[in-house]
Amino acid sequence: MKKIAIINQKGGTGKTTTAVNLGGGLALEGYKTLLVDVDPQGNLATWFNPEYERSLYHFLVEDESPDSCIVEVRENLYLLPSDKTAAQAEKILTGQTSRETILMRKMSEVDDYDVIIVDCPPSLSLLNQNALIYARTAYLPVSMNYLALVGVRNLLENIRQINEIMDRDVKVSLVIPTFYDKRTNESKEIYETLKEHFDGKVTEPIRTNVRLSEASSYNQTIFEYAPNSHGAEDYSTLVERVIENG
Amino acid sequence: MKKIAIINQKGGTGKTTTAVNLGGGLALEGYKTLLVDVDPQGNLATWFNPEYERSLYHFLVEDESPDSCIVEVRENLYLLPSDKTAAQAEKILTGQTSRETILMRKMSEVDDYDVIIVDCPPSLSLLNQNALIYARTAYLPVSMNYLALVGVRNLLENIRQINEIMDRDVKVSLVIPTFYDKRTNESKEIYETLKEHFDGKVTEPIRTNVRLSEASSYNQTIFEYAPNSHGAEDYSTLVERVIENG
Ligand SMILES: Nc1ncnc2c1ncn2[C@@H]1O[C@H](COP(=O)(O)OP(=O)(O)OP(=O)(O)O)[C@@H](O)[C@H]1O
Ligand SMILES: Nc1ncnc2c1ncn2[C@@H]1O[C@H](COP(=O)(O)OP(=O)(O)OP(=O)(O)O)[C@@H](O)[C@H]1O
Ligand SMILES: [Mg+2]
Ligand SMILES: [Mg+2]
Repeated sequence: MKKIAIINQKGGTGKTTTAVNLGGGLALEGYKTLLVDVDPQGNLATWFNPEYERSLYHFLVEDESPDSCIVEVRENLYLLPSDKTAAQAEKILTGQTSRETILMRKMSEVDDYDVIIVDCPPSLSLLNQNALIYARTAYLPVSMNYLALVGVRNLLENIRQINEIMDRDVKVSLVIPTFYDKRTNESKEIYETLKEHFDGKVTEPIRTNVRLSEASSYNQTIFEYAPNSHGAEDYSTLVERVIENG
Repeated sequence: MKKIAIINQKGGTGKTTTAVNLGGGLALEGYKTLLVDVDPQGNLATWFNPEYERSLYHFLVEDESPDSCIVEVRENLYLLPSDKTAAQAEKILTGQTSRETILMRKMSEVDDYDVIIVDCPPSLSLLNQNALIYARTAYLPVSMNYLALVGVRNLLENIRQINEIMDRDVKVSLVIPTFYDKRTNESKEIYETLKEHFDGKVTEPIRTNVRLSEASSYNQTIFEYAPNSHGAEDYSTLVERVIENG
């Protein structure tokens, strides 16, 4: 079972858009996929707009079973949603012992999926630490600008500390260049810088494509909303790479 | 003395870029301007890259004076920087009484500026609450996509709760459309939606312009880096509006 945390504490680098479309693409390829939202902004539930009654809060704090919190959003695609109650969950968990491993412990009984993708908020929060410690594999969507690069350095330091303190082996497995615009030097330079630092882990870029954001307002994946768009093309390429990565 | 919190818990909506260029533009117009960074990512210090020894942590937790924490970055432009020690500050403050008003109390002796701009992180954190309660005036940079609109609703609810609980009169004074791309319907629709909901408070949009992000890697404001760009034009228009607003 493959577990992935989609993480970058810089805001707006395409984490949620990647969770939706990587998850959606894997589901279309027949992989039973669970999306777990650990962001109190609850953008995954906003995106798919499912009916739900229980969320991350009930799962982590009120000890509800995974089945009562997970909803099916597509064939092969499931969601454990989040909303602002997750902020309350984080406050409560902050006071507990072993607070960085609660997600790992609660998720240990969830083993009937092929892939589990955790969508993270833009911060270095307790829930993010839980996501990294649980999944141990991190994918970093990095937007093509200088401030996003700076964020990567902070995140790597955070991961290094987790590995040291928790004796966990959290790895950055893929770096996904997002908002790539081939007309700008900036995109090319940031892309090259990433390739130098993360040799072999940098995926083909996801180009800026308005269809990707439009899809969210129609509650659709890019494959449903605009299957012939650059956005669909680029996320298909990513899906293939993730499947190959094993 | 005008105090402004630049806030939106959605990530990457142009908060920091707005703080830099609104602040930089006001300074050029002769207004003595202080930028206060309450984001542990410390992007304002990254942007201007000044020498500094004391930051928000020392100011809020170790009771250092404002003068020992504020650095001059340009003529008329000053910075109280932040870095990951601010995350530590937030943890410590969480345990204290009156933790939502610490910034307001510490900043009460800072009164020799014309404008103070607080740059906020993408979250609904304690430091953000402090920023809102201190400044009482919020400017919301909103990027032209559906998920950013969803974030606005959450933020307004947060502000409503602060006003109720703290009996503070926090107001959204301006809504700044960012990443505006006139070629897309999405930009036009989101812009129209904002104008319906925030009648009279929506500024002229800031268009997507790569010069704005490039400027950060040269440690410059847009007026220094690319004075003839659309980015400079749009932020000049914003500076004028803010000066008019009084
Ligand atoms: N390649 C792209 N082209 C165009 N729009 C995109 C692209 N990727 C993401 N977007 C849009 O940009 C906005 C920000 O992306 P998204 O919300 O996925 O980032 P995020 O990293 O999850 O943000 P946050 O830090 O707030 O969680 C969204 O409206 C999204 O639909
Ligand atoms: N109008 C614009 N056109 C092009 N690039 C922009 C524009 N506004 C901001 N950017 C760039 O986009 C990135 C995100 O913007 P910025 O960091 O200002 O957003 P933010 O809301 O402060 O993000 P965070 O939520 O992480 O604090 C930065 O690299 C910035 O330089
Ligand atoms: Mg997100
Ligand atoms: Mg910022």
